[in-house]
Amino acid sequence: MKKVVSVVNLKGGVGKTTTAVNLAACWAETGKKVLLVDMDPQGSASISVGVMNDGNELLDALQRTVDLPVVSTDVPGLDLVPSGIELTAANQWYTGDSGIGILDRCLEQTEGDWDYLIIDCPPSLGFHTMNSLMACQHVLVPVEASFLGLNGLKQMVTAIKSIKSQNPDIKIEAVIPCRAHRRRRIHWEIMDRLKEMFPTKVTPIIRENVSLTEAPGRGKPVIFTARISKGADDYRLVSMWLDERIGGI
Amino acid sequence: MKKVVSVVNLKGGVGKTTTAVNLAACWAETGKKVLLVDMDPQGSASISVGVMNDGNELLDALQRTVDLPVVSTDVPGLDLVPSGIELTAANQWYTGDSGIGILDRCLEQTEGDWDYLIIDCPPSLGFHTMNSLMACQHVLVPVEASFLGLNGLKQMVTAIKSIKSQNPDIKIEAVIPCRAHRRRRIHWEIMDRLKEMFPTKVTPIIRENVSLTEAPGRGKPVIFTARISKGADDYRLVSMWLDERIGGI
Ligand SMILES: Nc1ncnc2c1ncn2[C@@H]1O[C@H](COP(=O)(O)OP(=O)(O)OP(=O)(O)O)[C@@H](O)[C@H]1O
Ligand SMILES: Nc1ncnc2c1ncn2[C@@H]1O[C@H](COP(=O)(O)OP(=O)(O)OP(=O)(O)O)[C@@H](O)[C@H]1O
Ligand SMILES: [Mg+2]
Ligand SMILES: [Mg+2]
Repeated sequence: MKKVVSVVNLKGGVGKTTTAVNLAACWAETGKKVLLVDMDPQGSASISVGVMNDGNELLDALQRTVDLPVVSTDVPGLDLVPSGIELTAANQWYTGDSGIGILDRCLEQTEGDWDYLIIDCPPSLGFHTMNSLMACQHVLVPVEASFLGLNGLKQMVTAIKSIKSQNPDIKIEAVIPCRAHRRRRIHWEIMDRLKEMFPTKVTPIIRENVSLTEAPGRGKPVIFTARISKGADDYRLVSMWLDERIGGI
Repeated sequence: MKKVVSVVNLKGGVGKTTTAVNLAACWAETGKKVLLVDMDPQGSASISVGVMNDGNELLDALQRTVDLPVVSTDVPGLDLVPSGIELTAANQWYTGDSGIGILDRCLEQTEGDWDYLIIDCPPSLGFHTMNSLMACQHVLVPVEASFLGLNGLKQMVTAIKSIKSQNPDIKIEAVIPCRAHRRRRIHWEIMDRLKEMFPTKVTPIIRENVSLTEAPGRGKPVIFTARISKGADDYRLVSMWLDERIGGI
């Protein structure tokens, strides 16, 4: 039974892509088969696994509501649905509630025996994020410890609650503190707030670590570019924390 | 002759809002009259100057193409067009090229004797950013020193070039290195690339400084929350650098 995971946050630059890519790689490292779905016209997730793409194939597949284009990557066990700037056009298909079931139908027709499907979303509540929320059971929300970050999280919770009537399976699985600076007082203030708002769902933190900034430039996840680094350690720990809860293994 | 400035980057979390808010405050501090226009449904710029708003008034003004709602702020000389989550609906009015002249027409009808109008945009190339690009003469692009950040910058340049046929006055005034970590090698690598791509347009850097993360939570720009801080110093310097080039004074 394939598990579909969305990585969402309308707030920009909080670590959605870094999280989607590195969780996918960590799960693949333990022998899981993973499909990373890049739903961002910026194509950051694709670039982070070494794939440049204009997004035309994905746009076309969504338009015709057929199976999605899948490519393999250099990471054993990790496949990718690549994206690129042409996917921007899909924004025009989203008018109110119509058009948010398209990705779900496409995924149903996409053949593959993956254990996890993980969808990277852009920083907005438009077509791409809403489709991802409709298609998944498990939602991960990376957050950055800042006041503006907290504001984005509240808007995210509202959006997820409003979609529950159309996708009853949806559930906020975890809030992932990313780009954490533990020496800052604001880090601890925000961590207290997160634990209040989501008592059992705050994962171990992902520290700000330059190995995570550098990895995309090398087209590989951090467990390959910097095997022994805080970035690799932190994402491995969070991937296991999540696997216990989602994978039920 | 009022000067309209857009702060844009489809890449999330690079410091657009922090830059728009703090440049506006620094200019106001020198006696300029400034209008800060919040074009982001997340309302980050509004929050950063202490204003909570649902975005309905702005949405309505854009829909009817009339003068924009303007409020004063606690900062002398600084006014605000507030935004909020309801502004998301405007995304549906953007289909290809139609609907991108709306903000420009609204600004023409908005009475006020501001020296600078500075528009904060969301992390996307949709309705809000395209309207801002159509309405301005001067474009500021905050960038974060990372590979994914560089990729976003290239997509931004393409978008700005494509709009020049419809807005011949538009010009990339400056690229602003934000959230800079000078100890990182990747910082210097990216700075070299920026100076190659934009020889005369790279501003002094804005360093990563926790005073900038904390200021929005206090509803005031950093020159009020942390007068003597790297955050305040850096934005004052960049505001003067820009004022010489845009203000011509
Ligand atoms: N823990 C970390 N340590 C260091 N750098 C990080 C970390 N997490 C993310 N980054 C870097 O910060 C930037 C933003 O991260 P990322 O692109 O993953 O966020 P995002 O939420 O996907 O952004 P967007 O909203 O634009 O999609 C990237 O350049 C990334 O390489
Ligand atoms: N130089 C800096 N030092 C420390 N923190 C910063 C700095 N610049 C921005 N921040 C913080 O980083 C986060 C992202 O900044 P900001 O919201 O200004 O970026 P943005 O590009 O407007 O994001 P979005 O794409 O979501 O609109 C915020 O929490 C902000 O307070
Ligand atoms: Mg991303
Ligand atoms: Mg912003």
